[in-house]
Order: sequence, then structure tokens, then C-alpha cells
Amino acid sequence: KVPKPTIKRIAMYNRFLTQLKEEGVEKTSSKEIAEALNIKASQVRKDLSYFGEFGKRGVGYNVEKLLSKIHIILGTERVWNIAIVGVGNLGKAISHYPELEKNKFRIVAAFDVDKRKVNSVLLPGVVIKHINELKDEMKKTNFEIAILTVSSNAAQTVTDLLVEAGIKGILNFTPVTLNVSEDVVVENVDFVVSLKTLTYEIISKAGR
Amino acid sequence: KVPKPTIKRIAMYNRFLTQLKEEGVEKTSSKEIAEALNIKASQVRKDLSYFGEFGKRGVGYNVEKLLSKIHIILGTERVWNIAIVGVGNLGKAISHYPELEKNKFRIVAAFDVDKRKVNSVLLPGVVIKHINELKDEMKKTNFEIAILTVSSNAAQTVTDLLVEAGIKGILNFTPVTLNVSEDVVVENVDFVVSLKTLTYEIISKAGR
Ligand SMILES: NC(=O)c1ccc[n+]([C@@H]2O[C@H](COP(=O)([O-])OP(=O)(O)OC[C@H]3O[C@@H](n4cnc5c(N)ncnc54)[C@H](O)[C@@H]3O)[C@@H](O)[C@H]2O)c1
Ligand SMILES: NC(=O)c1ccc[n+]([C@@H]2O[C@H](COP(=O)([O-])OP(=O)(O)OC[C@H]3O[C@@H](n4cnc5c(N)ncnc54)[C@H](O)[C@@H]3O)[C@@H](O)[C@H]2O)c1
Repeated sequence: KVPKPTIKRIAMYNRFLTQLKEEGVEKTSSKEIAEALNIKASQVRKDLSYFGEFGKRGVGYNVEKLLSKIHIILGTERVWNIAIVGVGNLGKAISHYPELEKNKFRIVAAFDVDKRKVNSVLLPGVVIKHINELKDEMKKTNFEIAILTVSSNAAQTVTDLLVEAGIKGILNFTPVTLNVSEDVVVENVDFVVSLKTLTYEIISKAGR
Repeated sequence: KVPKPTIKRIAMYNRFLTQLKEEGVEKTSSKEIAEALNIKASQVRKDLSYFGEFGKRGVGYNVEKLLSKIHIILGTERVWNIAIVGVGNLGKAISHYPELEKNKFRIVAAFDVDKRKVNSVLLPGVVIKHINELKDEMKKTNFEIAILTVSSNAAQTVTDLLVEAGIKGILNFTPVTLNVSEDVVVENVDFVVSLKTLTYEIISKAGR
């Protein structure tokens, strides 16, 4: 089993390589990738070695080839249909984030319970539906991932609906630990953990 | 130097131990912490070993003691004053997130350029100021961390103002790679990296 930090780093290599490709760069090295992410070059080589042989020692990597291999590893060579569940401040900010479309994550559905929001347009072609229409809408739009941005008190009930409707993955922004069945994957996002990493770095720089 | 994934995990142990303390649990073990985070118990022991001896082998850890040691490691035993810079959808959602106050991160200032938002109240005691008042406001409210949630095209200019005013750390939500001076720490938050980890887990479960 590949450790989770390795997968997270590979997703970051994906972002850096995409930037290189957009700038027309054809070759790169583990040293260059490592410098962009402030890690050691040996870490880059170790991470990639989980997935077979890439590039030749001393010659570096072909950007295009490495990028397409990483897309296959992460499953991001194809489009993923996703739904925003809970269209409050956070749900709205997430749905308009340009990096989603750029990475082939297409928002195809959105849900809420607030009467003022239901039936309004969130994005071109995406009308906010009532949460009770989840099952029908999933069949119609065929989304496999839900971004959960409902208020905390609704998190588990809404998750139960998603699991019952056959969701494959949930990106959970609520501070609630979700209970799901074996076949569903949950990934939690909590920027407070990043804030604590920041405080650690600030006090380390200042010399304890 | 302690690896960054170790610091991230220690921040997550902090969250789990806080939950245990709230439930009145006095003792825990590396096995119990590991299960909550879906990692190996040896990883927990290895992470903590960077910072000296904790708990006795076979006896486990005292929750209260371990929690206070982790607070000292992360620098979270005290209150940190922070500012929200850019009060759009994302800035608003972040400022109302209850986990901030719970973890002693206090929002003391907020900035924007939109005339409709400047001088309005974001939170009790926090009025949104114009970005031009950054320096004066930082002296008055003494914030050390800025949460950057401005539109992408303003990210670097606003960062330059923050660095000049003496900011210590920036939590960057924009997709722009920020240039800062040596003494400033930047931590980037990008949920798209989490989405790619999610797709990896979904295709791994489905068996390639
Ligand atoms: N992880 C993070 O970094 C982070 C940051 C900020 C906020 N949050 C969390 O994200 C969530 C959303 O925050 P927000 O500021 O946008 O809150 P909000 O109150 O603005 O939005 C919540 C939305 O969920 C909807 N909702 C409530 N019950 C529902 C249900 N049963 N089905 C469908 N929709 C329902 C509401 O009508 C509302 O539109 C909260 O749980 C908050 O704690 C997380
Ligand atoms: N990292 C993530 O996970 C994530 C998710 C969603 C959005 N985003 C990013 O976060 C940022 C905010 O997103 P949003 O949806 O809230 O956008 P928004 O347009 O709703 O908010 C941006 C705010 O910044 C203000 N602003 C613009 N220029 C400014 C300046 N010079 N000084 C101070 N304030 C200024 C605007 O007036 C507005 O209020 C964007 O950069 C977006 O790409 C990141």
C-alpha cells in the first residue's frame, strides 16, 4: 500500500508539471521538482518508484510523459463528475474555484434545503436542487464524488443519503467525523491543521 | 529538521486528543491514535520521538500531558491573532468556522477593497477595513498571521503589503505561488490536491 503523504505529494507534482507544460518546458529533473515543493530530490525519486521506473538516472524526466503517467496513477486522466452538497458561503466559493475545471473536475449538480436557494442557478447548466431529489439527480447527472459543505448538524444525515444513493467518494469540509460503509472513501479537509503547521514553522524560524 | 508530514500528523493527533479530553478520557495509546487516523501505530511513535520521550512502552500516554506537550511543539498553547484578507465567499466562510476560536486562533482584523464591504461588521468587534489601512490596523490589533482569500489577480500585490507591514505567516488560499522574503512563512491550502487523493483512493478500491 502506498503511504498517503506520497499520494498527496504526487498530486502536487502533478500541479507543478502542469505549470511547466503550460510554459512549454519539455524536460525536468527530481531536483527541479523537489526545489519547487521545498523537499529533497531523493523523496521525489522514492515516491515515483512506488509506481515503476520513470526517467533515466542523470537524464531526468520528459514532462509530457511523466505528467500522463501521474494522471493514470491518480485517475485524473478522465473527467470526474462532482456535486456540491450545501451551497452556503463555502459551497459557493468552492463551486467558482477555477482550478476545478482546469483539473477535469466538473460540477454537474448542487443541493441545498434553503427555499431561497433551491431552483436558483449556481453555474451555467447547474440548478440547485432540494436534497430530497438527490437520488434522482445522481441517476441523471451521474456524479461519483460529493463535496460536503453543509452545516455541521446536517453532515451525518446528508452523508447517509449520499451513501444510500451510491456515492463513491466524499470530500468532507465539515468538522464532523463521518460514518460511511466500507465501499465509500472519505477525505477530510481542515485548514486549521494547516494553520497549526504554520505556527510550528513560525516558532521554528524564530528559534524556540 | 522534522519532515512536514510529521508536523501535519502531529496537528491531527492534537485534534483527536482534544476530542478524547472533551469525552473525559484520561489514557490513550499509539494504537488508539493510529486507528483514529487510519495509520500505523509505529508511525505515531516515530513522529513523537522527534520531540523526546513521551509515555512508557506498554503503558500508553496520559491524554492531558501529551496534549500539552503537543501544544508546546506546535506553538498552539497560546492565542494567535489573525487577519482575514479578502472577505468574499471564501473569506466569509472561513471567518465563521467554529474550529478557529476553539483552537485559539482569534480573528482580530479583516480587509477588502469593495466599497460595499468596507466599514461593515464581519464579526463582533471586527469591522472590515480598506486594504490601505493594513499597516495601521496591524499595529493596533497586533495580528501575526494573515489568511489570504483575495481574488487571484490581487494575491501578490497584497502579499507585498503584508510582508512590508511585518507579517510572520500567510495561509494562502489563492492558486498563486507567492514570493515572500526569507523571514515570512507561507503555507498553501488547495483542496484540489485532496480531490486527487480521493480519486486515487476510489480507483484503488475498485481495483485498477
Ligand atoms: N474545512 C474547512 O476548512 C472549513 C472552513 C469553513 C467552514 N467549514 C464548514 O463548512 C460548512 C459550511 O460552512 P458555511 O460557512 O458555508 O456555512 P453556511 O451556513 O453558509 O452554509 C451551509 C449550507 O448548508 C445548507 N444545508 C443545511 N442543511 C442541509 C441539508 N440537510 N441538506 C442540504 N443542505 C443543507 C444550508 O442551507 C446552507 O446553505 C460548515 O460545516 C462549516 O463548519 C469548513
Ligand atoms: N484553496 C482553495 O481551496 C480555494 C477554494 C475556493 C476559492 N479559492 C480562491 O480563494 C480566493 C477567494 O475566492 P472567493 O470565491 O471568495 O472570491 P470572491 O471574489 O468572492 O472574493 C474575493 C474578495 O477579495 C477582495 N479583493 C480583491 N482585491 C483585493 C485587494 N487588493 N485587497 C483586499 N481585498 C481584495 C474582493 O473585493 C472580494 O471581496 C480566490 O483567489 C479563489 O481562487 C481557493
